[in-house]
Amino acid sequence: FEFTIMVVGESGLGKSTLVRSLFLTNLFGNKTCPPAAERIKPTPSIDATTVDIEEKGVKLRLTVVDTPGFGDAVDNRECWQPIIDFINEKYDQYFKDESGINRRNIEDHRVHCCLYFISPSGHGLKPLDIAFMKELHNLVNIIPVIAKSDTLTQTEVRTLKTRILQEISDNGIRIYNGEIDEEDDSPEIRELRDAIPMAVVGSTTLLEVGNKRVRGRLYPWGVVEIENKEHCDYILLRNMLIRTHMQDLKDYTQDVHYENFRKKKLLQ
Amino acid sequence: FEFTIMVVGESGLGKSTLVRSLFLTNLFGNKTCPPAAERIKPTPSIDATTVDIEEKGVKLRLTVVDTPGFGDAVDNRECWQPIIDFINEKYDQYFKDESGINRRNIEDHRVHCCLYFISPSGHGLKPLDIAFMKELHNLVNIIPVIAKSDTLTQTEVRTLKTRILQEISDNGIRIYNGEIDEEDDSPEIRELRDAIPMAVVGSTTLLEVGNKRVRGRLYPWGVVEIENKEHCDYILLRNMLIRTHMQDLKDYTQDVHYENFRKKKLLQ
Ligand SMILES: Nc1nc2c(ncn2[C@@H]2O[C@H](COP(=O)(O)OP(=O)(O)O)[C@@H](O)[C@H]2O)c(=O)[nH]1
Ligand SMILES: Nc1nc2c(ncn2[C@@H]2O[C@H](COP(=O)(O)OP(=O)(O)O)[C@@H](O)[C@H]2O)c(=O)[nH]1
Repeated sequence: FEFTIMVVGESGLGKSTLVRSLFLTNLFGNKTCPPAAERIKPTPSIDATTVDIEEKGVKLRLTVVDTPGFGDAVDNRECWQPIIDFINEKYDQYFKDESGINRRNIEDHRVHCCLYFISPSGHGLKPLDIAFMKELHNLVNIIPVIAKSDTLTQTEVRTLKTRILQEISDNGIRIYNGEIDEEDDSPEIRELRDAIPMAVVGSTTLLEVGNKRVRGRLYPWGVVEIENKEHCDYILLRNMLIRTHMQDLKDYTQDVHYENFRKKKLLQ
Repeated sequence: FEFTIMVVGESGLGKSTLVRSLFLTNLFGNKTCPPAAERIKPTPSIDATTVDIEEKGVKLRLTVVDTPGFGDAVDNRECWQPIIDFINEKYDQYFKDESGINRRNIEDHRVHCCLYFISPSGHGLKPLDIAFMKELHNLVNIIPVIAKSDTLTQTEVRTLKTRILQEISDNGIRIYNGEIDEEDDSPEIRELRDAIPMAVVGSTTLLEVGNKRVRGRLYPWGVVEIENKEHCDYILLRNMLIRTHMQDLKDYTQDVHYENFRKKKLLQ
């Protein structure tokens, strides 16, 4: 079972921490962040890492695509181009493979899901966020998340979510909306869909709270428990990606995004 | 007694909240933040607001210079130019006034202090931060602060401060170092200087903690008290700006930054 997730967002938004939290694997190695002077002309690039993991007895070949340099420069025009090229390369590869002889054993390296990290600072989406989503919403499933949401009070989270959804709608952007069944959502699916864009906190640090051990962040004023739904939507995101929506993300990629690509390709 | 402070940093880093916290005045009016689509070509601009306030019986004519649009666009090259122009305009104005007839009543509108807000996300300074400080460190007193520092654990604050100071030194940037006396600092001055870059949290919300009322931010996992030195350096910044260093910031502007300007002007 293959699944490819891409993480996109400025440096320092907690992307590698969140990936490690979600999959309890260190897919980013021990990268040290180059000092800012070397990042003055950071070239946006793409790093893909694949691991075999097991989730509830299901073997999963998980590929995480990291996008270092995205949004980090003084001038960020076109910083999404390497991402577009990468996604199209995978569609192209699949297109060649499925018209080849050995199409029974075709490997699916297409990007099934793009987790887009929105800074919790700022009053809503930034111009870069909008530019990115407009370029990519017809190419890949975009799941926007509010990064490092422990920066925000509960009121601020609600305000920011409303604002982000409004700006997404005003700009004609179509994000992945988690609609699995045209009929009624189950309460569980409803809870996930209502939380979008999910406000996430990541951590691989184990802390003692009361008499239980939790993953969280220790502040002088308290402990953020990432698996506490009162504290953030981490659990909802994890359920959506791994339990309830993984197959749908793959189906939608195949039936909608890849079909778009295929049509354009055949018309050329 | 006139004092002008400029606040610089991307939108949403808590600049107006911090100014309101420091001076308990709403110098930013009730600005509503335009939606991101309108900010896609945000023109960096300058807004100066002056209020007369009283601090411990001392009347202070305080001007706060806001810099909306700084760092908010996709392409941020030269976004510091309006700031440089503004500072030079004030030096120019002073230069004309002090060579005029009525020089006894000269008004000092020069920028005495530039509070530069560093995002707590990111692994240190961003390329934009370095570019800005290199352009302005010989023009005005730069006091960098780590914005919204309640995003960071105590360990992360220490790591970030060390990293920022290293990058500042590597890039030959000279920030305002708070050195009032070449001889020994008093313990109070030492504590302020050692805290630079100060990690600040702002708030004008009053909360009940135990049986006292504090200004802070209420999270599900606890309350950040801005005036608690265990929680952030807000009190240290306030002391520095308003109690211990306000005169020195003015003197250094007059004796060093303005003198530089004057020399260049006379040599033209
Ligand atoms: N406040 C907060 N900090 C976080 C969170 N996740 C990670 N961090 C911290 O943010 C910094 C950058 O995280 P990292 O995962 O390396 O960011 P990346 O550059 O996007 O991969 C580290 O100091 C993390 O400990 C979070 O959910 N909340
Ligand atoms: N976590 C955190 N949030 C803050 C802090 N100060 C302000 N905020 C919040 O950040 C948002 C933007 O603040 P604002 O002062 O308008 O930012 P500005 O655009 O830089 O002037 C608001 O929701 C504030 O409540 C802080 O110290 N910590």
